[in-house]
Amino acid sequence: MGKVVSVSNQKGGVGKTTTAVNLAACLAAAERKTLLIDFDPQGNACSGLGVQRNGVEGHIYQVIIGNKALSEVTVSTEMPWLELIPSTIDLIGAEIELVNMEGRETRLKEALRPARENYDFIIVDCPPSLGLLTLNSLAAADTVLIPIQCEYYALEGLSMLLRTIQQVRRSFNPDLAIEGILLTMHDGRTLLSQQVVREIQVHFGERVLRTVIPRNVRLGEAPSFGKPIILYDVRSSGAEAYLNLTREVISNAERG
Amino acid sequence: MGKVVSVSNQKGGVGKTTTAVNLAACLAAAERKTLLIDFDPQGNACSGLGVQRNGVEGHIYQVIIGNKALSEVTVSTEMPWLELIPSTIDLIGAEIELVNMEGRETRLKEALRPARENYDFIIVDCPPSLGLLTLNSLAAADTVLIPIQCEYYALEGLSMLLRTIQQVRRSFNPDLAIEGILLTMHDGRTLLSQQVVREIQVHFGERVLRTVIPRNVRLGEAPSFGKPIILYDVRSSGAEAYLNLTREVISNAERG
Ligand SMILES: Nc1ncnc2c1ncn2[C@@H]1O[C@H](COP(=O)(O)OP(=O)(O)OP(=O)(O)O)[C@@H](O)[C@H]1O
Ligand SMILES: Nc1ncnc2c1ncn2[C@@H]1O[C@H](COP(=O)(O)OP(=O)(O)OP(=O)(O)O)[C@@H](O)[C@H]1O
Ligand SMILES: [Mg+2]
Ligand SMILES: [Mg+2]
Repeated sequence: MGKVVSVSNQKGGVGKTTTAVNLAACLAAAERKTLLIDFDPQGNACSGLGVQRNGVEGHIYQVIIGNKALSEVTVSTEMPWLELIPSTIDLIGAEIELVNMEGRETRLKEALRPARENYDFIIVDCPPSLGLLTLNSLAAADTVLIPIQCEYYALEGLSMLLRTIQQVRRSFNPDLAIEGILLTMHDGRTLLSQQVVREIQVHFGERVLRTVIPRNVRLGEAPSFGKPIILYDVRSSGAEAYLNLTREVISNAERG
Repeated sequence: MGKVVSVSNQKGGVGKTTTAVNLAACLAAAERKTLLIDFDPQGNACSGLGVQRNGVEGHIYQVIIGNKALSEVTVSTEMPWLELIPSTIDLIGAEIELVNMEGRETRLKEALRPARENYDFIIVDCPPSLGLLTLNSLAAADTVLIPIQCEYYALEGLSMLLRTIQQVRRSFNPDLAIEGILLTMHDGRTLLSQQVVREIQVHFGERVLRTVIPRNVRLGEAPSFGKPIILYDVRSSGAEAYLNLTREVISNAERG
C-alpha cells in the first residue's frame, strides 16, 4: 500500500519543490516505485525533472475535476522507478472552480484510491497557500512533510500550518500524521540560521527530522538542467542530504 | 494623488515582503506620506514593521468585504510618515468567500479610491499566488513591482505573471503599468545568479530596474527585531540597495 506524503508549507520559497523532486528521485534510486504529483500551477516539479509541460496531454487538474483517471495522465521520467503527473496553469482557476463542487476538499483523495497499490510512495508538491489545492493534498495524505527555511518569516508561518493540519484531521483525514519538519537552506555560518534552528528544535522537538538540508548552490543549478540533484551532482552536499532524508523517510515508513 | 504600487509575484520567497516593507520605510524616511497594505494572510509585512497583529482590531479583510472604511483600520508605525493596514489569517478564506461576491476583483480598487489623496505612495504586499487577492491588488494598482530571485525556478514563473498582468489590463485596469522587475538575493559569486541576471536582462531589457538587491543576511535578521533595514542597520548593503531602489521609484513617479 503506497504511502502518500504531502510536501506543504504556505510560506513561499522554503524548498517544497526542491524537497519533493529530490526525495522522489532518491526514493526511485532506492528502487521504491514512486509517483510525484505536481500540484502547483507554477509547474516547477515538472521542470525539475526535465518534463516539458507543454509537451504533455494530461495533467492533475483533469483528474480532480473528474475528466480523466490517474493512469491516463501519468508520464514516465528519466528514472525507471519514478513517474510524474504534471500540473497545468489551469490549476490557478481550480481554487475558484472547486469552490462550488461536491466534495471539493477530497477530490484528490478519491482519485488516488485506485492508484495506491501501484506505488510504494506518492509525493505531492503543493503551492504556497492554504487554499483548496493544499487542503486536497492534506486530505489525501498519510503524512505531511514540512520544509522550512532557517529564516525568521518562515518560522512565523509554522503555527498557522499546524492549525490547518489539525482542522484537516478533524474534518477529512483523522489519520493524518506529521512526517516531520525539515530544516532547509541551512547556513551554519549565520547567527540567524542558528537561532531559527534552536527555536524550532525547542518548540517542535521530536517532530524535527534529523536530516538538515544545507544551502548548496548545486541544488539551485540542477533544475536548469532538468535533473534531480543525484543525477546532476551526486557528490554535492545537497545530494548527500537528500539521500539521508530518503533513508529517514523509508525507515519511518517501514516502522509504520 | 497617491501612487498605488502592487508588489507581486506568484513565485514564493522571492523577496516581496522584504521589498514592500523596506521600500515603504525608505519612502517614509524621504518624507513621502506612505501607506503599506499587508495583503498576505501570513502577515509578514506586519511583523517586519514590529506591529503585532493580535494587538489590532481592524484589518484589510473587513475593508474588502465592506464592513469598515480604510481609515478605521489604519495603524501608525514607528516611523512618522508610514502607516500600515494589517492583514489577518481570515484572508485565507477570502479567496473562497469573494468568489460569489459582486465586483470580486475590484473591491480593493473601490476601497482605495477615497484614500488616494491622503498619501504619496500606497504599497501593497501580495501573497504568493495569482488568486483573487493578487488580482484585487493588480486591479487597484497604478504600477506593479515584480521582485524576482536570481534563481532558475523564479525565472520560469515570470511569463505567467506578465500574462496575468495583461489580462488584468484588459478587464479591470487599462492603465496598469510595470514599475519594474527587481532582481533580489543576488550573489555575484555564483554562476547561477549571473546566468539568471543575463537571461532576464536579455528578455526584459528596459523593464529591469537598475537597482539590484544583493543577498545580505542583515535583511533576514531585521524582521526578527520588527524593524525595516534602515532602522536595523543603515550601513548594510541591504539598506543601501533599498535606498537606491526608493530613489528610482520616486524619480519614476515624478517623471510620471
Ligand atoms: N538547500 C538549498 N540550497 C540552495 N538553494 C536552494 C535550496 N533549496 C532550494 N533552493 C532554491 O531556492 C529556491 C526556492 O526553493 P523551491 O522553489 O524549492 O521552494 P518552494 O517552497 O517550492 O517555492 P514555492 O513556494 O514558490 O513553491 C529555488 O530557486 C531553489 O532552487
Ligand atoms: N536580499 C536578501 N538577502 C537575504 N535574505 C533575504 C533577502 N531578501 C529576502 N530575504 C529573506 O528571504 C526570505 C524570503 O523573503 P520574503 O519573505 O520577503 O519573500 P516573499 O516573496 O515575500 O515570500 P512569500 O512568497 O512567502 O510571501 C525571508 O526570510 C527574507 O528575510
Ligand atoms: Mg514550489
Ligand atoms: Mg511575503
